[in-house]
Amino acid sequence: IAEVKGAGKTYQTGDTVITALQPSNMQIKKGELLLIIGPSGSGKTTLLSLLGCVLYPTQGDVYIGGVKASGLSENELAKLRLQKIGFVFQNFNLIQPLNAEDNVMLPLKLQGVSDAIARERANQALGIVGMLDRKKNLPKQLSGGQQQRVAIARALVTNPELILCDEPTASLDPKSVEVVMKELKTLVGQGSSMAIVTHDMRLRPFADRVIYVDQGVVSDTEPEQGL
Amino acid sequence: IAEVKGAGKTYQTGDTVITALQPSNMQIKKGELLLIIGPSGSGKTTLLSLLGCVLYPTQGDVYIGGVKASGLSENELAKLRLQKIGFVFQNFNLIQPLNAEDNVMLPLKLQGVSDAIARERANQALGIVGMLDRKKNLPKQLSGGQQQRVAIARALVTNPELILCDEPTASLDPKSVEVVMKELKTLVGQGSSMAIVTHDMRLRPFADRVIYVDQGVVSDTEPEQGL
Ligand SMILES: Nc1ncnc2c1ncn2[C@@H]1O[C@H](COP(=O)(O)OP(=O)(O)OP(=O)(O)O)[C@@H](O)[C@H]1O
Ligand SMILES: Nc1ncnc2c1ncn2[C@@H]1O[C@H](COP(=O)(O)OP(=O)(O)OP(=O)(O)O)[C@@H](O)[C@H]1O
Ligand SMILES: [Mg+2]
Ligand SMILES: [Mg+2]
Repeated sequence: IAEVKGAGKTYQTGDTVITALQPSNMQIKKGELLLIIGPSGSGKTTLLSLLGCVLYPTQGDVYIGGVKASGLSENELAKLRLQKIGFVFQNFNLIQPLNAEDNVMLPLKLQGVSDAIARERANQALGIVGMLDRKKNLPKQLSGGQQQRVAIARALVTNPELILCDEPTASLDPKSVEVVMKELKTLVGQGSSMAIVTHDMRLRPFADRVIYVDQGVVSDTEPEQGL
Repeated sequence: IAEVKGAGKTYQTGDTVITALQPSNMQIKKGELLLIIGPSGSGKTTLLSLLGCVLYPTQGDVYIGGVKASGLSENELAKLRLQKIGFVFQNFNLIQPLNAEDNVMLPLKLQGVSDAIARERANQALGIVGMLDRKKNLPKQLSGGQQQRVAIARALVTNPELILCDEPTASLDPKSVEVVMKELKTLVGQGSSMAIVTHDMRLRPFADRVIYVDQGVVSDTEPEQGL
């Protein structure tokens, strides 16, 4: 469903070049829940951003459902993202002037879904993550964990084939983690594929497969020094 | 060192009133490391913001080192905060146009410390959290965990009597957690007091005391349903 081939990312800041990700090969299989684990600054968000078509690779290619995403224009890429991918960002990225309900409705409205249906589906998604009673609140009126749950609802609302989550449980208490992970696992059972970047060992039991990232290198085996 | 007496916080949004925190009594003792645990949306950040003089209580009082903080003007409160308190916010709150080194130097420069000394102490704090090699980078050039470590360095650099941390390890891998917590524990040993809001059970072994917050109520004992 998603694959990177020799994909790497470097940043040029002033006269230094930072390698966020070494050229890497990996893929997400259809219907699997993949965990991506690794130390802080190792390249996890970079890998997820390449898979999510949020970043262009400096080298190599990204394929989503067989389509070579790294060759598409910005507009075509945005369309592919809207149709196929749900993304939970590490810092939530909620649109501040919009309330929780409007934030969750937005991807559907961009797809051309009518207001009434978009509102109904948004309420369903907010209900799943336990945020229905706060749907009229703005992001800054919500706690960290509440904002994270709204961000998760927004990523799920379009029923995307590929769901990419960057530390989706970092601000959540154990009970919320159970609720969210059970829901995500059900979606995978219904055919979605999912990759989750995390430091949270509470998520290991839910995973079908785990890969590790360390200093920009992706591998199937846990690095020597342990995590 | 810090205490709330009958302190509560409510928000009025449209025609509904949300109680973020019921009138509560609690204190942080000198030289202790206190953990504050509770479900998402229960009022942890609100309690910490009252203790950190970032929010005024709707009722009740807050005392910092014997001074009634809830009766001070905005300016006096900002001065008290600068002199006595280091705060690690849940969303880091780094100043985006400033690089990591300048972010960490800022509290010292506001205290009137000379540029040279402020730079030296900032480099020391960045070294402790393993971020010296990235000190010239802007926040958006850093990963989530790297930004969190810069935010921790900024809270420590003025050697405050009271250090308040809101989920300081949410974006950190196990190794970084060890490094950060050992450092925080050393500071407590040297006389600082600390309160840490967290869902991260990795922090329990470092704590001297744990309090629980559930639906706006602060208590010493773990609520029935467990966390
Ligand atoms: N500005 C505001 N306006 C309205 N309600 C607010 C505001 N700020 C916080 N709240 C509400 O107060 C309650 C407590 O929020 P708080 O941020 O203290 O929770 P928390 O325990 O830190 O949660 P988390 O673990 O998710 O960070 C929540 O229901 C939240 O939505
Ligand atoms: N815009 C940028 N400019 C320069 N360097 C960057 C940029 N974005 C990321 N980096 C660097 O690339 C490396 C990988 O970052 P990435 O965000 O992928 O890490 P991560 O594994 O997600 O870490 P964390 O667990 O802390 O979130 C880091 O060293 C980071 O500082
Ligand atoms: Mg990251
Ligand atoms: Mg909070």
